[in-house]
Amino acid sequence: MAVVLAIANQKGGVGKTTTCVNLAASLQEMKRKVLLVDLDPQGNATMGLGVDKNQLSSSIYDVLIDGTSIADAIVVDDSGLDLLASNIDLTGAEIELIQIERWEFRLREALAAIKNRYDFILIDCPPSLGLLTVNGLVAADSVIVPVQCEYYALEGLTALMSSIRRVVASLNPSLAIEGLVRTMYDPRNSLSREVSSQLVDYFGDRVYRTLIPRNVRLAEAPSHGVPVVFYDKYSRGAIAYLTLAGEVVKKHPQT
Amino acid sequence: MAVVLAIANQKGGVGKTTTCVNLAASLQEMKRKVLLVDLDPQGNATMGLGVDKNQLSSSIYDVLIDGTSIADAIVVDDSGLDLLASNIDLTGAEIELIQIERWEFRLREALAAIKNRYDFILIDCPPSLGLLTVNGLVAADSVIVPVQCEYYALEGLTALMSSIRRVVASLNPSLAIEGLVRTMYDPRNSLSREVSSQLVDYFGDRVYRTLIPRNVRLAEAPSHGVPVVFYDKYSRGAIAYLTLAGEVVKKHPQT
Ligand SMILES: Nc1ncnc2c1ncn2[C@@H]1O[C@H](COP(=O)(O)OP(=O)(O)OP(=O)(O)O)[C@@H](O)[C@H]1O
Ligand SMILES: Nc1ncnc2c1ncn2[C@@H]1O[C@H](COP(=O)(O)OP(=O)(O)OP(=O)(O)O)[C@@H](O)[C@H]1O
Ligand SMILES: [Mg+2]
Ligand SMILES: [Mg+2]
Repeated sequence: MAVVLAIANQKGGVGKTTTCVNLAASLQEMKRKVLLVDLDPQGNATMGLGVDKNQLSSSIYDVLIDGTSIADAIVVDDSGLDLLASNIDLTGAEIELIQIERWEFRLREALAAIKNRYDFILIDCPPSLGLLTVNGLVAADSVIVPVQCEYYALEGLTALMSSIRRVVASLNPSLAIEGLVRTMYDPRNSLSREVSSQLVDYFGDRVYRTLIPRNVRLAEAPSHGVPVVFYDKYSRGAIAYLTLAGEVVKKHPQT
Repeated sequence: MAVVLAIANQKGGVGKTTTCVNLAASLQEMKRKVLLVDLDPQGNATMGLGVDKNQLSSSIYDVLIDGTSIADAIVVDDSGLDLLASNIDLTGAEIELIQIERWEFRLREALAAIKNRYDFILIDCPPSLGLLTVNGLVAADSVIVPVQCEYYALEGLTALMSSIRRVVASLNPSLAIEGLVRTMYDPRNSLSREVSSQLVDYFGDRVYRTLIPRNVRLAEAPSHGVPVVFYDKYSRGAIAYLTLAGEVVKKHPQT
């Protein structure tokens, strides 16, 4: 039975999509069966996997709003990953979702039908705490929080944690924090080091040991439509995400 | 009469807030009267100016949803900038806004009352193309688009431009592109250079000549609650935003 992980942080540009795409590909390298769900209207995870978001026959919008069967909407990308793709249609979904009965459970209920086919399902959330992210948190077993080691990203964690607590209290009582992953880390930069030590002080061993370094290969790979492990498997970025996948799998030995 | 500039890009983490705060402070250094409007529920511009978003007596939420007078909601920060502050209350505003008659014009109508007191009004938009950003685009005379020179940020411009075109067609016919500003630019990085030349090829002289370099002082300043020109006025980041302010003022000689 799949472990469902939401990759969430309302702060923009902290590495949610990069973590989702590269962790999914790394888990697959470890012979796990993985589904990636793109819940962001930007469709970055979709494009990052080489799937053209403007040529989709169906997308997550159809699944959430029209109740299209999720099995019909899943595509397989070039690297063999299963993907529930997204595009700009999802921008208007928030206003439409709110009019649907039990809108918070739409993604959770859709995933229930295919959960047994995967070891992991990773959900890439948009940079907001609105209805789409709530849908992702309700569907998830736990949350991975990418954190860029800078002031605004650290400061935003308070709001994210209280959002998660609200979802736990009313919609998904078993939702847990899977871990916080430090992204774009630069050890030469005292701000990075300072924020990192504040994270570890506050969150303890919920902070992954793996530090994702700033590595230009991670920024180049999406323009080639492949995860970094297929673009440059010897790069520090690829090695970091493979290491992170090792930590994730260790926490879920049954998968 | 104030020039109203929306700082918008749905891609997260491209430097919208950093541009808004530091351009506002730089315009003030040039003796222009400036109001900064924080339209992002994250409240980053508010915190970046040293104003505690959790201690506000009133915020932009009250102005947009309850019709509180904007003059009553404006605070003055430590550096003398006028600020219409924001906080997490704004997260739920999108669902409430949609139920208000002419919701698209709420910010535009609120700003009309105080526009004559300023030379420039800068609006920091959230990382989305939803109702809040639409409100910002309808309120604005033109849009400044911060662009990080990387793949996802470049790819997202198509969606942003079509959103702007839709607002021009139906809600704000005189809305123009003020300019695109390249942020976190690293000349040693071939991806940065490549994306930058694609921007200039496509957008021509709508791309500001000023390149904002990656400069850690820009990331450190917000943790001290001040714009970079007050934190380290000799830094490359401070000089870049003062130069950008010069370009902006040149386009609006009457201010
Ligand atoms: N470790 C890294 N090293 C270098 N570049 C990175 C790294 N992680 C991410 N990037 C780049 O930084 C930018 C932001 O990352 P990404 O888009 O994954 O963040 P996000 O949190 O998903 O953004 P959004 O909030 O818009 O969804 C992208 O251009 C990405 O390629
Ligand atoms: N030129 C720069 N050099 C170094 N760091 C920068 C620069 N510009 C912005 N930053 C840092 O990068 C991060 C992202 O910038 P910022 O928060 O301004 O982007 P944003 O587009 O407003 O993000 P969001 O989409 O979350 O609103 C912040 O931590 C900021 O301090
Ligand atoms: Mg993303
Ligand atoms: Mg911002």
